[in-house]
Amino acid sequence: PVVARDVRRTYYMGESVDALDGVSLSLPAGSYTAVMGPSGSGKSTLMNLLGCLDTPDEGTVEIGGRSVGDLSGGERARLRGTEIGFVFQTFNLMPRLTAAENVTLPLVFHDGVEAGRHERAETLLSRVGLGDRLDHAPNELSGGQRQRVAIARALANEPTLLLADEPTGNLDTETGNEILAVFDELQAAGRTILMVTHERRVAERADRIVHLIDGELAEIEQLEGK
Amino acid sequence: PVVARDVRRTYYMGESVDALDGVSLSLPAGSYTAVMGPSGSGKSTLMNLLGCLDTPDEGTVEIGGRSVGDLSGGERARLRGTEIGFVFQTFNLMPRLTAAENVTLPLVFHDGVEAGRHERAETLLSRVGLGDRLDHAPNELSGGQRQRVAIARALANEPTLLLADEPTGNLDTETGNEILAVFDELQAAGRTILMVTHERRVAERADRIVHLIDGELAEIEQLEGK
Ligand SMILES: Nc1ncnc2c1ncn2[C@@H]1O[C@H](COP(=O)(O)OP(=O)(O)OP(=O)(O)O)[C@@H](O)[C@H]1O
Ligand SMILES: Nc1ncnc2c1ncn2[C@@H]1O[C@H](COP(=O)(O)OP(=O)(O)OP(=O)(O)O)[C@@H](O)[C@H]1O
Ligand SMILES: [Mg+2]
Ligand SMILES: [Mg+2]
Repeated sequence: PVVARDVRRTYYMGESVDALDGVSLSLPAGSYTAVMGPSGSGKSTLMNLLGCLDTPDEGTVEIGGRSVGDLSGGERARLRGTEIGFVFQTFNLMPRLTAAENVTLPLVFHDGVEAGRHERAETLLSRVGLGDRLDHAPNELSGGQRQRVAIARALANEPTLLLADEPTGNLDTETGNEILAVFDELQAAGRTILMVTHERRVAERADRIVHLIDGELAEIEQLEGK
Repeated sequence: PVVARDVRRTYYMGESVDALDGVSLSLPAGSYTAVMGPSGSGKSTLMNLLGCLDTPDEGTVEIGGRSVGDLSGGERARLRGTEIGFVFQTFNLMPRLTAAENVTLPLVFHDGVEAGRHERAETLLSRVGLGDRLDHAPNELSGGQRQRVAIARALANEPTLLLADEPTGNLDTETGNEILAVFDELQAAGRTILMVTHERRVAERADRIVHLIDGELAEIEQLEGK
């Protein structure tokens, strides 16, 4: 259960930019929420706040009942490393590491032998169709392949909360559907999913769609049969 | 007029990866071609070859009748700087430069006073909806805003050939349509456009769709009423 209460995030650049202007959103455990909105409307900023990568200027973010603002930097890092999986809009892969090594990075928070981690990376990469690209560095991969490595990495620590920022933006429809099927499995396993997408077709895989406009929550659209 | 004749591009990683396996494609002047295909099928590799950013291992690329392989490195750079506009799948913006400075980069190949270049950058950025983000550095911009800066930069030198690799991948439908309208204007002005996209809706703005599968040209689909 993740809750954002009236969060605000402002950037000061001469003029001030209100990236998020008072957004409240509740993510019940096991829920699957899509976020849509114009470019620049605050979607990634909201993801970063819920993913404990950034702190709001006003308002609070609670995860499992605890206010993230009360956690120390170390506690936040551990929370991220053990509970949260993040697929970044720009992937953020380590350029000098192979696909497999990138995927094992989050596992450093978990006890377990090296071999076990590599095996897990292999399983996850095969699951996203990259079983034959384990040893490729990011610059030896296509855009959509890098995106899939980023997705596999986000799943590595079996997160209770998955935050995916445009996870199919560089994928053809078929490959994208394979990823969405993986997300469906995650939800079936009780995980919570928040996914930003600009494709209606993709958003409709969720239980509901949150519409952001100019840093504000304009509408929460409940989807039929969900 | 750009012509790829039986181009092949192979990467050696222990096993060999045939990124492109004998692709021939002709882009008549003023044509608008979309490229679709599964993730990893060779789309960006094809773009890089046609954009003179890479050379084929076999086969030739001709621009305006001249084989690119015969050009010196300097001639290729000038050709790119003056004739070709490239929107990269990963944007490739200079992180330490503002949006406006990024857009003026290609103009270094053109004579003209500094002020003229900044004005041009401002015009282009306004055209893509970023008139109020001129002084933001890439990390002070949203994903779709960075994408739009990359698009504005590709248009800076009024290219005769525009190569756009997933130009709407990070844009909501409305903003994406604004970009596609800019591309329509370009074609009306006689420019040649090659655009990779995974969205059918976007591809249908072109005259025809080239389908790549596993490094090969599987089909060229002529679009109705085009
Ligand atoms: N430097 C490299 N070294 C090894 N393999 C590479 C390299 N660059 C690309 N490849 C491989 O070549 C193939 C084609 O890559 P390319 O980037 O052209 O695909 P793409 O169609 O653009 O994919 P996407 O839709 O995911 O962006 C991919 O399978 C990729 O793994
Ligand atoms: N570090 C920063 N400094 C200044 N402004 C910023 C910064 N980061 C983001 N912004 C601004 O905040 C607004 C919201 O950004 P955000 O990345 O959340 O948008 P988004 O909805 O994810 O957009 P997109 O769909 O284009 O990815 C944007 O207008 C952006 O310019
Ligand atoms: Mg974003
Ligand atoms: Mg590509």
